[in-house]
Amino acid sequence: VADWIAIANQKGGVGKTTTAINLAAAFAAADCRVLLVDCDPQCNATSGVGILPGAARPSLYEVLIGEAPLQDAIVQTAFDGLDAVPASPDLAGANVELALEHGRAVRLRGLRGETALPHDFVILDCPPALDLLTLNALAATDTVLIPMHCEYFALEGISAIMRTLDSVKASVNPSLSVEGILLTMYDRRTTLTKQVDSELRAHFNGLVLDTVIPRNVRLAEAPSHGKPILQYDIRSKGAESYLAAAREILARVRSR
Amino acid sequence: VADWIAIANQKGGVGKTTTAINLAAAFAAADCRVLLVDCDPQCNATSGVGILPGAARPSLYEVLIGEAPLQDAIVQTAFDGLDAVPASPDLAGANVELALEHGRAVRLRGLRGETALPHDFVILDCPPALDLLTLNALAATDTVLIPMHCEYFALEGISAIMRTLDSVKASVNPSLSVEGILLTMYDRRTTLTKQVDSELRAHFNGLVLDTVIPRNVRLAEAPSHGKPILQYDIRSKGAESYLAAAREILARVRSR
Ligand SMILES: Nc1ncnc2c1ncn2[C@@H]1O[C@H](COP(=O)(O)OP(=O)(O)OP(=O)(O)O)[C@@H](O)[C@H]1O
Ligand SMILES: Nc1ncnc2c1ncn2[C@@H]1O[C@H](COP(=O)(O)OP(=O)(O)OP(=O)(O)O)[C@@H](O)[C@H]1O
Ligand SMILES: [Mg+2]
Ligand SMILES: [Mg+2]
Repeated sequence: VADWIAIANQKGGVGKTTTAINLAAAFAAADCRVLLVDCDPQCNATSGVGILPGAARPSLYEVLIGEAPLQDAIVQTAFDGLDAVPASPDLAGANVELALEHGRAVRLRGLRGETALPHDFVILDCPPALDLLTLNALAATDTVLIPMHCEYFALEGISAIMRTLDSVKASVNPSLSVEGILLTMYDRRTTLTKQVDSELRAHFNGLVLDTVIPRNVRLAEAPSHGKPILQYDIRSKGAESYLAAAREILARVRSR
Repeated sequence: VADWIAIANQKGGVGKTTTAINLAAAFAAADCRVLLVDCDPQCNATSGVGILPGAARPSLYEVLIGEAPLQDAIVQTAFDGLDAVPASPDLAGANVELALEHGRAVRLRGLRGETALPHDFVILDCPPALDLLTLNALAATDTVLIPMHCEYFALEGISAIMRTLDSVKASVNPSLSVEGILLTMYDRRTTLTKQVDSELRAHFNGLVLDTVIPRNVRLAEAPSHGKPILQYDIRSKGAESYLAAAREILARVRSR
């Protein structure tokens, strides 16, 4: 049975997609079978693994509106052991189209129940909003990994996502829990980073992962080649830190 | 009569809020009367100018759902010449609540027509989505300034926002135009930045501002003090570059 992990934070640009792609690839490198689901109409996770957005049919859009079963949307990527359910630009319409439907937030959760997947992990990349697409991912998942950079606006937003998680847990997904908080684009040299880091560890004791992801330009270069960092530059600091994060999360998952 | 400029890009974390706050403050420092409107339920522009989100009533939420006129939501900030219409967390509900209403995307445009404002500029900060809140800002504004960082995912997203602008222009706001593209968190040292920069200037000739905003940690520190960069550290590179951007935009606006 697969472990589902949603990568979510409504604050924009904190490294959700970069984390989803590179964690998924790191798990695949550790011999797990992994499915990366792109729930964001921006389609960044889709293009980041080399799939042309809108080209692969059906995408998550057709799956959520009930036109295709989940397994028909699964495609292989060029990275061994890593499959993906691509997003398409149409997904932007799902927020309005689903808004009127009964059970709109639990579509993906229902599809999970009906689909036998061969994967060990399912990683869901969420858009920068607490919208219906993010809610579908939060209702379907086992845990949530929250990427954050150590800056003021990201710190301000953490209570909003924690409140949303509580209400999803109370309503449609009672077993939902926080996998952890992953600090990204971490710059040891600034006092701002150190201040926010210590504030986070004080407030969310035990949730903040020991592994932090440093700022590393190779991580920003990799998506333009449609490759996870392990394929693009395995010797980079970015690859090292995502392998370490994957090891730490695997240990957390296995000890549950 | 005020010039309205919306700061929009559905890509997350590209510096929309930082640009909205600091451009507004730079215009105010140049003796203009400026109104900063926060259209993002994250309330970052609100707290970035020292207003506690949710404390000021009414907020933009009550204005959009018709419970308060626009002028009742205007508050003064601690920065001379800069007023604000604060956001509140309730604004997240507006996307669903307005979805069923007739004329949902032109609420703010209608309010603009009914309200005599004493301001020279109205700057609108948008959320990281092409949702109803962003559409309201795009329908009401004269021009749009698109902040972008020179990275692959941001480049991928530019066609989505240009498509949205075309459809808003064709439907509800015929005089809408692009004020410019502002490159933010610009790091001259990386080849990625140079590659994306030259690709942008080739595709969008004349739209990319000459001024770029360098990565500068003082810009990330200022919001935790509730102050624009001009108040927090006027000698910083961040303050210098936003003053230059304001001068360049003022020249563009005045020559129209
Ligand atoms: N550790 C890192 N070092 C350097 N650049 C990074 C790092 N992590 C992410 N980036 C870059 O920063 C930008 C933002 O990251 P990303 O797109 O993954 O964030 P996101 O949270 O998914 O954004 P959105 O809110 O738009 O979905 C991207 O251009 C990405 O390549
Ligand atoms: N030029 C800069 N140098 C350094 N840090 C910056 C710069 N511009 C913005 N930042 C910081 O980067 C982060 C993202 O910027 P900001 O929040 O303004 O982006 P945004 O596009 O408004 O994000 P969102 O999509 O969530 O609304 C913030 O923590 C901000 O303080
Ligand atoms: Mg993303
Ligand atoms: Mg913002």
